Amino acid sequence: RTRVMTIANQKGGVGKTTTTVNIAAALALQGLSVLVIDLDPQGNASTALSVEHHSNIPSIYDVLIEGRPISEVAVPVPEFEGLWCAPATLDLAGAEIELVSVVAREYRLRKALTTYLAEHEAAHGRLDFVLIDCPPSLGLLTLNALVCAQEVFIPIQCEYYALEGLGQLMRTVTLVAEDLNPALRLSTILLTMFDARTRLAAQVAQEVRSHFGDRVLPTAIPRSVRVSEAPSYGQTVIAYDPGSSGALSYLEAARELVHQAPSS
Amino acid sequence: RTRVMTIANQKGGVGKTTTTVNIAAALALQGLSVLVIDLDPQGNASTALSVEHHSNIPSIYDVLIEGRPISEVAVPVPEFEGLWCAPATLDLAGAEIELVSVVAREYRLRKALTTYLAEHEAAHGRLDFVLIDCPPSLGLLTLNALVCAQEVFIPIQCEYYALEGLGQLMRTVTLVAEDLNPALRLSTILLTMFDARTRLAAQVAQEVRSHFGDRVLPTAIPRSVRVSEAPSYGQTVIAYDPGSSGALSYLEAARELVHQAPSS
Ligand SMILES: Nc1ncnc2c1ncn2[C@@H]1O[C@H](COP(=O)(O)OP(=O)(O)OP(=O)(O)O)[C@@H](O)[C@H]1O
Ligand SMILES: Nc1ncnc2c1ncn2[C@@H]1O[C@H](COP(=O)(O)OP(=O)(O)OP(=O)(O)O)[C@@H](O)[C@H]1O
Ligand SMILES: [Mg+2]
Ligand SMILES: [Mg+2]
Repeated sequence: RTRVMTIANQKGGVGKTTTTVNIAAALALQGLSVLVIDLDPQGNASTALSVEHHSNIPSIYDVLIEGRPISEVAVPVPEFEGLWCAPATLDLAGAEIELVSVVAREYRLRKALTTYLAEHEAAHGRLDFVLIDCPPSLGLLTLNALVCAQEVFIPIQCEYYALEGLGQLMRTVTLVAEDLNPALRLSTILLTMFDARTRLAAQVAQEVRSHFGDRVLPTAIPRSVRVSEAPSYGQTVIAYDPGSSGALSYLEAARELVHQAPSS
Repeated sequence: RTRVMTIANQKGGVGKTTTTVNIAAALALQGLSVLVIDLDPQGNASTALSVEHHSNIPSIYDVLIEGRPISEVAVPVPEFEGLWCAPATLDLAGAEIELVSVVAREYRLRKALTTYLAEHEAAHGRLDFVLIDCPPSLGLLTLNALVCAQEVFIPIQCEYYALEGLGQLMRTVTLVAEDLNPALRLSTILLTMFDARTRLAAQVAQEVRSHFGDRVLPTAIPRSVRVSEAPSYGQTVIAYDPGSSGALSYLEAARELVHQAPSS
């Protein structure tokens, strides 16, 4: 079965995009086949994967608003064999308001992905993972991702504000599971930008691990400037500096993700 | 005249809230009177200012959706004489969708603030500054703030992704100035989380200064763990550790803001 995961957290700047592209790259390096869906109008994931996303490019906006098939939008990522990306363009910023009055507005992405999974399987073999990068809000774009996925993957920055928004995120996941997508569950949490020198990071990590137990991947991603340099070269940190602490920890986290006990 | 500023940037985690509360505190220490409006459903600004914001508290949600006056919502901030805050509660998360079909939906905040500025002046004297903290999106909450303000204040994190979203933000400011609020202009940019040890931060800062000229405040805010520790004590860094590099640079940036040439 293809694992479809939504990388979500309405708190901004916690490492959603960085996690999506680096976990995807790490999974591809293990020989798995992966689709990244960029659902953030800023298109940061498309940038990090060096996938064109200026406004004339077919994009996820066309899928959501005009019903265009994902097969016309998804492109192979040059750097990694088996990695595909459905890019976001700027017009996606208007999608939230445009979707409000559309019929079955929360199911648009799910419908499109169901069709695509069958088509991709026939053409290239089964996809192992689909990772959906979300914008920092709980609006109709993130809702579409939550309805589409079976799993929620939450990156949590080791900072105080990161804890404040978790309650609201958990309530939203519960509501979606009750009303729109009974298969949805919170399966994975990853601690990001962990700075071992500060007490604050250790306190936040401790609090998250005691609250969420083994849903928190054992590996925490350290804060490292190599990680934040990589997108300026249109690369993941795994391609930019494979021996760096950031790259090694994302490779490790991806292995833990693959071997997670399914019932967690 | 009261300077009404929107602290906006749809990129997440760039220091909008940290800038709003610390600039507000620094202005209050100079004897100015300031109102902070928290327009982010996460309520991070309310937290940092130790203002209660659980769901039964009158909040900015009531102002936007039910037309409640700001005078029933704004409370004095305990730590700083002359500093007030209109808090955000969680129900604000639903406001964007609720506002879509409301008449004059972009003008709700502006109408409420115009009334409040007159009331506050009669009761406590003229407000010198109003700072509006926005969520990381360009939806109806940020639009309300842009229609309400005369100035846009953009915090820019010294990271690569920070440059990507600027074009979209500028276009939105231009559209609002053309169609909804002709007085609106981009007056101030502040560089945040500047890490002097990295080449990336220096490159981003150089690019922003060459592009925006003297609208960029001379002081850049350094990355400093004391800044991120402060909110866990319900404090601004100015109250938490007044001698720290973060506190001193926010005090300096606030002085520069007050003495900015009005025509910039
Ligand atoms: N481990 C890390 N070490 C250092 N910097 C990091 C790390 N992870 C992410 N960053 C940087 O932090 C910033 C925020 O990360 P990112 O953009 O991935 O977060 P996000 O949650 O996707 O943000 P948004 O809410 O805007 O979508 C980026 O500039 C990124 O390069
Ligand atoms: N100068 C700084 N040094 C170190 N950490 C900082 C600094 N400024 C902000 N932070 C931390 O970085 C994180 C992001 O900052 P903040 O929440 O203010 O950004 P934001 O733009 O308001 O985020 P959002 O988009 O979610 O509203 C917070 O955890 C904050 O404590
Ligand atoms: Mg992102
Ligand atoms: Mg904020």
